[in-house]
Parts: sequence; structure tokens; C-alpha cells
Amino acid sequence: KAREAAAPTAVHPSTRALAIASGKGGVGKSSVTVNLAAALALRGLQVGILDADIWGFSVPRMLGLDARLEAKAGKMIPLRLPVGPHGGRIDVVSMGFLSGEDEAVMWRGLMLNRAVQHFLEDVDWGELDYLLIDMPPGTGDVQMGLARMLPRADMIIVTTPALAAQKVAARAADMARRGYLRVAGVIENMSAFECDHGVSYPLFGSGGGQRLADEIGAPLLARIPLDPAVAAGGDAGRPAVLAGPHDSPAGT
Amino acid sequence: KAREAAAPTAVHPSTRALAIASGKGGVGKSSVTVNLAAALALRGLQVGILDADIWGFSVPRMLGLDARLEAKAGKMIPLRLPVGPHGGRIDVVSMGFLSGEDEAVMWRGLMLNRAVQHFLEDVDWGELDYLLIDMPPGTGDVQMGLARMLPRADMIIVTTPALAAQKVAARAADMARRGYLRVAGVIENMSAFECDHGVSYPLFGSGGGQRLADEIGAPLLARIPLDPAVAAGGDAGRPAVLAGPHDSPAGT
Ligand SMILES: Nc1ncnc2c1ncn2[C@@H]1O[C@H](COP(=O)(O)OP(=O)(O)O)[C@@H](O)[C@H]1O
Ligand SMILES: Nc1ncnc2c1ncn2[C@@H]1O[C@H](COP(=O)(O)OP(=O)(O)O)[C@@H](O)[C@H]1O
Repeated sequence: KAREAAAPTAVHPSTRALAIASGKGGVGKSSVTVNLAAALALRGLQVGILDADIWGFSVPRMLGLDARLEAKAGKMIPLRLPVGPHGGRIDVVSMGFLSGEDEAVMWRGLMLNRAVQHFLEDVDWGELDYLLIDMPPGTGDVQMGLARMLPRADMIIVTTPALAAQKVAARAADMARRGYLRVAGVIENMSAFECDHGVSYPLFGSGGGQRLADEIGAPLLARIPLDPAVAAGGDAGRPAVLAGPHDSPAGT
Repeated sequence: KAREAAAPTAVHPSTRALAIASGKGGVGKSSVTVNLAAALALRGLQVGILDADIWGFSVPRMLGLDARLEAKAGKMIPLRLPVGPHGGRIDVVSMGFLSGEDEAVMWRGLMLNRAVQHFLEDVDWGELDYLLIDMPPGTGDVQMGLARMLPRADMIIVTTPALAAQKVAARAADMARRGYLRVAGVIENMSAFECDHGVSYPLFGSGGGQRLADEIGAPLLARIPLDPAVAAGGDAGRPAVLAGPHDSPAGT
């Protein structure tokens, strides 16, 4: 039955789907999505980003993209961003790229799931190596909906070291599993900040990533430090990984 | 008409109502709400917190509170937390304090506005000096609902220095004004971090607070630095302002 539900998406069967989720907002979920996509594209891969954060979309600004989506033969064409010297590319679909009338139709539907379904079924994604789905923060309908529409998607949960973020993220992992989505791992973002003198400051606490990983029985994939370059890159529309070898999520 | 709608709340006419809002999650809205309440209570004031963040409530954990709400004569009784040596107190109502059946009723209603209305009308708040409303992040129904139910409430918008947060916060301010809520000011949180050597690091960028304040024509009330004590206090259930004179929002 799950297979039957998954059949109509336009996502190629060989595309690896990763849902990037979080419990709380502001833990860096969109930053991780965008930098992970950029790191993969730097290796020459074709990476799609489905921005499912319909109300709070940040992916367009973080990639410096701002244009309307074209349509061909009833399918939306993602905005394409070539990356690096090895033929890699990031293809993006986001609420931020819809024209006024399409947006109005969405709002009238007012169902996040319908928007995500629309982005899965009516976009010409082509043969991607990876499709990263930037999930809305929190738990609920969208997680469940995604599990039905793309049951082979793996979920990666982003948290900060704080107990606050870890607690809410554990709920998100729980909800995902009830919908039969596999939680592939945890990424701890905004780990300690290292000042110019080499002193490390755990500004948001410590250990939240490992505690969450242990609690939900999934591997801790990476610990990304608090790095002014990440925030600056996000605001400038140029992901930090493109500027230098900071972030390790490429190791995923 | 607005007066007529506001009539049934149980909030005393002399209570100053402040709605603490944000565009994005994770900018520290709940941390600011809790520390502002604690700072006011330290002066001997009676401060209510209405935790309107129905899905992502953090106020209970940040104050170390975990109990069921009692009811008397059909009104819910807030959980009361005495603060400091001058007779101050924080009274809290949150989704986190409801019993299983009440929660189920709420979920069936599934309307944030109904929950907020319930907390405004059916709680015995008494004669508070201040009522702080911890709003859900983002824009929309709850902001509009609050404007109808408590039209004299002033909104304070919390942002970080990042362009990302500022952009989304401006939308929240816009929505609030369309609902005739006055935006009393902006608080910039997570401003630069100062290391032990006195070097200042603007980890999330700089200027977002002032730019937002200028953009929406409201005063910048405070700039709160990134401070490990704030995150640690939030996780420990003991607001940072109670430990020392860090935060300036008491100046509001
Ligand atoms: N490792 C990091 N170091 C410094 N700033 C970061 C880091 N990760 C994210 N940020 C910044 O934190 C803010 C929130 O990140 P964002 O990706 O928008 O979070 P979310 O998608 O979870 O709401 C943004 O201003 C972003 O640039
Ligand atoms: N000034 C600050 N310095 C350091 N950490 C902070 C500061 N303000 C908030 N935090 C931490 O940042 C995280 C997000 O704060 P929170 O108040 O939950 O945000 P929101 O209510 O906007 O989602 C929490 O772990 C909190 O303890």
C-alpha cells in the first residue's frame, strides 16, 4: 500500500531522498540542508532541494536565488544552480519561487501536505543523485505525509547541544518513526565556538547531539561548530562550504 | 467592536499586556519572555506568563515547573512561582500543565486561537501588574486572534542580528499591525559574544535589531549578548537574570 502511494511522485527511483528535520526552529536545519547540498554538489553530484518549509522558507535567500518557476508540459522546472568545477548542481523548488496566483491557490488549499505533494509530483526533477527535503520545524502532518508519499526517504534530525532542542527533537524522531520513516542520523549544529585564542565556548550547552542520538538509537553524523562564516554565508546567499572546508557534513 | 470582543477576558483592566513575538523560531523569544518576567518579578511585581506556544511550549521547562493546573469555580489556577525578596511572583499557564483529557479537548478543537482564548477567559489571573504572552513563532491566526481578544496588548518583537531573522520578523510586525496591535519595540537577542579576552564575536551577524527597528518604525529596546548563562539557565529551569545582573530587558 505504501508503494502504491509512492508511485506517482516524479522522483527518480535511484535518487537518494534525505528529509532534514528538527524539533525546534532556529537550530540551523535550513543552513545544514543548504550546506550539505553544496558539499555534495562540490563533488560533482546533482542534488535537488525541495523546500517544504512552506511558511518559513529560507532556502532561496541562503542560495541567493530569487526567480519564478517555469513550467513545461505541466511540470514545474526547478531553479538550477551550478556548483564547483566538477559539473555539480543544486536544483531548488520553494514556495518563494511561485507566482502570485500559484501561491494563492496554495493558500486556499492551506494544507502543507498538499504543497509538498505538489512539489513531489508536479516538478520535473530529472535524475538526481540526492533529493534533500527541508522540512518545516516541529512534528506532525508533514512528517506523516512525507512518509506516505516517499516512504524510502531517510530522516536526518538537526539539533543544538542544548537540552531544550534535544527534548523537542526526540519528539520529532518519535513521530517520524510512527509514520515508518527511518531516522538515519543526528546532526548537532551550533556546537562550541572557538575564539581566536583557541578557547572553546559551549554557548548553547553541550552533549545534546550525542544524548539525542543515544535516546533515539541513531548515529551522531556530525558536530558543526558555531561559526560566524555560516551565518554570514546564509545572509549573503552563498553557503559557507563553498568558501572553505569548514563543515564536515559532507562526510555523511 | 474591539472593546466588546475584549470584554470577556479574565485579565484585569489595569494589567499591562505584552505579547512577545518573533518571526523565526529559535531567536530566543521564550528565553526573553521568561527572563523579562523574572526581572520584573525581582522588583516585587506580579507577572503572569500566558504560554501561547501551544505546540512548541518551552516556558515550563525554563522555569522548572511541571504540575497540573487546578481549577476553582470553573477557572484554571496558574502555577505560581515566588521570585526574589520583594514579594514578586510569576504566574504561569501553559499547554504543558494540562491534564490528559483537557489536552485531548484542545487537540480536537485544534485551533490555536481557541486555546489562547481559553487561557485568557478561563484562568483566574487576579490583579497582575504585567501579563506576558509567549506567542508562537511566525505570523498569522494567533496574532490576529490576540488583537481581537486583547486589543490593548503591546507587541515586542524578538530577533537576532542576522538578516535572516530580521526579514521574517518584519513580516510578523506587518501582520500584527494589520490586526491593529501596536508594536512597542524590538529586542535583539544573541548579539555578539564576548570571550574571556574581551574580544567581541558577532556570531550571527550584526545590526539586525536596529535595521528591523528602523524598518518598522519602533524603538530598539535592548541588545542581549550571546551568553552561555542564558542557555544554561533555560536548560536548568532557572532564568539567568535570577543569577546575576546580565540582561538589560529589565530596562523596558
Ligand atoms: N553553525 C552555525 N554557526 C553560526 N550560525 C549558524 C550556524 N548554523 C546556522 N546558523 C545561523 O543561525 C540562524 C538559524 O539558522 P536556520 O538554518 O535558519 O535555522 P532553522 O532552519 O532551523 O530555523 C541563521 O541566522 C543561520 O545563519
Ligand atoms: N542570549 C542568549 N545567549 C545564549 N543562548 C541563548 C540566548 N537566548 C536564547 N538562548 C538559547 O537559544 C535556544 C533558543 O531559545 P528559545 O528561547 O527557545 O527560542 P524561541 O522561543 O525563539 O524558539 C535555547 O537553547 C536558549 O537557551
